[in-house]
Amino acid sequence: IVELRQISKHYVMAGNPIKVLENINFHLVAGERVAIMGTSGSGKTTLMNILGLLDHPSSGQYFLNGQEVNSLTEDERAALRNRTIGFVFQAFFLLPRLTILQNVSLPLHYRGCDKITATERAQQMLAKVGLAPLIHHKPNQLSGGQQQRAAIARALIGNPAVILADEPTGALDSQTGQLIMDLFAELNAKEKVTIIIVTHDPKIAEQCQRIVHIRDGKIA
Amino acid sequence: IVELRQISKHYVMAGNPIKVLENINFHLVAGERVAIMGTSGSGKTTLMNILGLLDHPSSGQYFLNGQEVNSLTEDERAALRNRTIGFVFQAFFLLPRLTILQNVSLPLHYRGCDKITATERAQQMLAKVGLAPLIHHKPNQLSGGQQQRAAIARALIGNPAVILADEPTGALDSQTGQLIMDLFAELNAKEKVTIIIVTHDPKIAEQCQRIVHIRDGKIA
Ligand SMILES: Nc1ncnc2c1ncn2[C@@H]1O[C@H](COP(=O)(O)OP(=O)(O)OP(=O)(O)O)[C@@H](O)[C@H]1O
Ligand SMILES: Nc1ncnc2c1ncn2[C@@H]1O[C@H](COP(=O)(O)OP(=O)(O)OP(=O)(O)O)[C@@H](O)[C@H]1O
Ligand SMILES: [Mg+2]
Ligand SMILES: [Mg+2]
Repeated sequence: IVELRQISKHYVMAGNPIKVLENINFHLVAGERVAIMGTSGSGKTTLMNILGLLDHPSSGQYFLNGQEVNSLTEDERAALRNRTIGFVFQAFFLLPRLTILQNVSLPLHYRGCDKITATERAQQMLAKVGLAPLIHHKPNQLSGGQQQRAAIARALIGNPAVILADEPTGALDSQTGQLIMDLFAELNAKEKVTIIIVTHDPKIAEQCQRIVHIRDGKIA
Repeated sequence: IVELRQISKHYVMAGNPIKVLENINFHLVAGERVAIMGTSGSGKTTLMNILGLLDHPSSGQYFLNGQEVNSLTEDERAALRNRTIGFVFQAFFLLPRLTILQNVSLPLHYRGCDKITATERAQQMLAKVGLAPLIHHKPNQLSGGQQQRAAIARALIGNPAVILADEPTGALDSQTGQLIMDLFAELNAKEKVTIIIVTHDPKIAEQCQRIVHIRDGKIA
């Protein structure tokens, strides 16, 4: 379902190229649960942004569900992303002026879902991550781990085929982190959702079927 | 050096009071290294914000270096905070339009330190956390763990007597996290800096002299 061929990414700063990813080859079949590990700065978030159609590689090809995505228009990429991918960002990116109930309903609004159904499903998803009493809080009225869980709820609400989770338990105690891993495992088992988790935590990585290591922008 | 007596904190939302901290009693002598652990939402960041003079408790007293801080003016609190406390925030709070070299020099500028010395010391501190080649990057040109390390460098640069670190290794792989713990241990041993670390990671907590557990806003 996901295939990267010779993906490379570099930035240019002060005229010098900074290589971040080099010749990444990677493929996953539907329903796989993969962990990506690597030291700080090794390229994990950059890889996730390319997988999530939020960034373009400098070279190489990316096939999502058999479709080469770099040749699509920006609108087609955005539509494909909304339908197929749920992204839990390392920095959460919740909208500060909306309550988390509104934040979590947003992906369904973009699909034209009616307000009542969207709100109901957002409420259910927030309950699943343990945030039921806090649905009317804005992000700055929540703890770090509560914000992270709201970001997870938002990523899951559209029933995506692929979940990209960038350090989804980084701000969580081990008990709450396990709640999230159980939720991912359930989606993986029942609905064959493909899950890619970036993590620094070996206990989280061990719960995946495969672990991929990234070192200096290459798959080790 | 730090004493909290009967500290309580609540918020009011939609007319209802939400109790976050209740009757916290806590004291530390200079040079202690303490870990604070507790589930997501238990009140750790709220406690740290009160300790860091960034927030006022709803009731109770806080003595820092023998001085009761709630009775000081806002200017006096700000001055005391700049002199005494180095805070590593859970959400980093780096200024987005400055390079990390500029971000880390900022506390020294506020003290009237000259630009050359401030820049030199910022460069040294950034080298200590492994960010030497990246000093001219802005925060959005860095990985999550690199931003966290820049925030740590900024907290340490003013030689504070008290370091408050809210999940300082949350975005770091274990090797880089240990680099940071070694740095804290060195400050603790050589300069008697008092260190309070909020963490979800038992391996980090075990490296402290004492572990305090918070549950539902109370010390367990
Ligand atoms: N402005 C606010 N208004 C209402 N409730 C708030 C506000 N800020 C925080 N809270 C609530 O206070 C509680 C404690 O928050 P705090 O950030 O101290 O938790 P924490 O222990 O740091 O959690 P984490 O481990 O997830 O970072 C949470 O339940 C949160 O929802
Ligand atoms: N806009 C940019 N310009 C220049 N360099 C960048 C930019 N964005 C990221 N980088 C660099 O790319 C490298 C990889 O960053 P990335 O965010 O992918 O790391 P990561 O593996 O997710 O790290 P972490 O575990 O700390 O989150 C880093 O060294 C970073 O400094
Ligand atoms: Mg990252
Ligand atoms: Mg917190």
